[in-house]
Amino acid sequence: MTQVIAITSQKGGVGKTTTAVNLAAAFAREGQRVLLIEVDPQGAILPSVGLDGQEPPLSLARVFEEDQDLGGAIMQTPFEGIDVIAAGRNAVGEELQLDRVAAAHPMMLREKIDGLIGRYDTILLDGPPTLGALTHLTLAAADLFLIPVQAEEYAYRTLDHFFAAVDRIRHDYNPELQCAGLLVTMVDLRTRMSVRVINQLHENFGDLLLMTMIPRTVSLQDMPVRGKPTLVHAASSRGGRAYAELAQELLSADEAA
Amino acid sequence: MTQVIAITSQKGGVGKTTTAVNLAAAFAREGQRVLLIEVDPQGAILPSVGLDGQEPPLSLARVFEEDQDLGGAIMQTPFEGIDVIAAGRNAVGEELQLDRVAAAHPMMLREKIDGLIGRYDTILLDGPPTLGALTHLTLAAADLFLIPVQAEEYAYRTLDHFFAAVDRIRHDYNPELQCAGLLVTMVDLRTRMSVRVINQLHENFGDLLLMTMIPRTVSLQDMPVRGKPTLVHAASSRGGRAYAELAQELLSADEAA
Ligand SMILES: Nc1ncnc2c1ncn2[C@@H]1O[C@H](COP(=O)(O)OP(=O)(O)OP(=O)(O)O)[C@@H](O)[C@H]1O
Ligand SMILES: Nc1ncnc2c1ncn2[C@@H]1O[C@H](COP(=O)(O)OP(=O)(O)OP(=O)(O)O)[C@@H](O)[C@H]1O
Ligand SMILES: [Mg+2]
Ligand SMILES: [Mg+2]
Repeated sequence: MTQVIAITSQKGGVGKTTTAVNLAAAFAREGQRVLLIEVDPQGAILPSVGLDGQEPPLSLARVFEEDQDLGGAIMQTPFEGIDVIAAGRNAVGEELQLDRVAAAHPMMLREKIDGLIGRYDTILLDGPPTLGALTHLTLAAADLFLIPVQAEEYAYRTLDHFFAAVDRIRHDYNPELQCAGLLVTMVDLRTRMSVRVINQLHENFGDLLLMTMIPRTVSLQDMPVRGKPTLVHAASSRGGRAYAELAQELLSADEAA
Repeated sequence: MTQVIAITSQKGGVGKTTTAVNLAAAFAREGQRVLLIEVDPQGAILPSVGLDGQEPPLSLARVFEEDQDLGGAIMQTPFEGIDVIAAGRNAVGEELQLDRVAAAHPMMLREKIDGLIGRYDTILLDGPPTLGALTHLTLAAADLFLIPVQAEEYAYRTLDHFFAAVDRIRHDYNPELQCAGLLVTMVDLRTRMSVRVINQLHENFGDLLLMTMIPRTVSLQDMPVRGKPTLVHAASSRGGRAYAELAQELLSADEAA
């Protein structure tokens, strides 16, 4: 059965895209067929999966605007088992269009995804760094959501408000929505800040905190330069191994559920 | 004459809030009266200016919703010369309201700010990490915009699209809008990535690149924990000095203009 996992956070720059791309690669390595949908119109996905500069056949914005089939927007990547859908063609004003459609039809993405169930084992949604209409659309479409929490004070402080917003979205659109966990990212245990944030997470969100933590490493920072998931260009690096471990942790939680 | 400077970037986590807060402190140290307006409903401003946990008298969301006077939302901070306006009271759904109003009235913030001209020397706008309606509202209200560019590949890649969107906003709402410059942030010259991004910026955006660069330092990372601008709690730190230098560079460019 296809599982839809949203990678979301109101805080910017916490590792949502890096996590979505590497989780896609990790699940694909386990033999899954994975679809990665970029709901954030920032355009970071294509350069990370070997499709830099390619034009999407149909963007998510146009699928919504013209009520097209999501299948028409799918792009194959050079990596076995990973397909992607890009948010937009980077046309000016596209974000305004996407926001407008999302505000008017918060269930639109869920309905479009229903047409793809069975074609993929996992569908990953890479969300924008807001709590606006696009994040509502993303969480309305998901079975699970995973929150990357950068090991920094600002990122930690957005969690209470984020969970309050999720409760509202569950109530209005998606009662079955579950939390897959909090993933600490860019951890550097030599710094007081990382240790402080990890302690705060244990104290206040202990039951949601994933065991796997993602270190701050060059192999992950380099991903957009290399044009492929770190799990592909440097599988045995600290960054690559951390995301392989994360996939195992999520898969075993899924089996246990 | 009051100058309105927007701190904006489509990329998340690049140092917009850190820059807005420290620039406010740097200008205040020069004897200016500064107003810092949080247009990003993430709620990071109050904990950074000694007002953690305080309730705004009136949030930006309510100023817009109820067509109130912006002056009613002003909060004094414990720091001489710095007043702030918070985006919201962190109520669930506030971001959707702000987005809705911004999409319907993109000139709303500019009109509200007109009522404050003369009360402040500089008004700084801390924008959200998107190119949606709130960023249009922010850039429509500004005289100048400054783009923090984190020394990372993803942040660099969003620039072309951002400038294309700015051209459109100039055309539709604000023909006088000027670029104050690109500010490289979280620079660590020991890393290949920082050197690479700085070289790319010189090559492709040389005339817009500010001389001042902000290093990645603990004193800036700690700011939300200390609850005050780094220029206040650690003025002689590398982070504090970098933002003092930035203020000088912007002020001398302003005089020369
Ligand atoms: N574990 C890591 N170690 C080092 N650098 C990282 C790591 N994870 C992400 N990065 C880098 O940090 C920056 C932020 O990561 P990323 O863009 O994935 O975050 P995001 O949450 O998707 O950002 P946005 O909010 O803009 O969508 C990027 O430049 C990325 O290359
Ligand atoms: N020069 C610096 N050195 C070290 N850490 C920094 C520096 N500048 C910012 N930070 C930290 O990096 C993170 C991102 O910075 P900040 O929140 O200011 O960016 P932003 O662009 O406002 O993010 P958002 O897109 O979420 O609004 C924060 O945790 C902040 O404390
Ligand atoms: Mg992203
Ligand atoms: Mg910010």
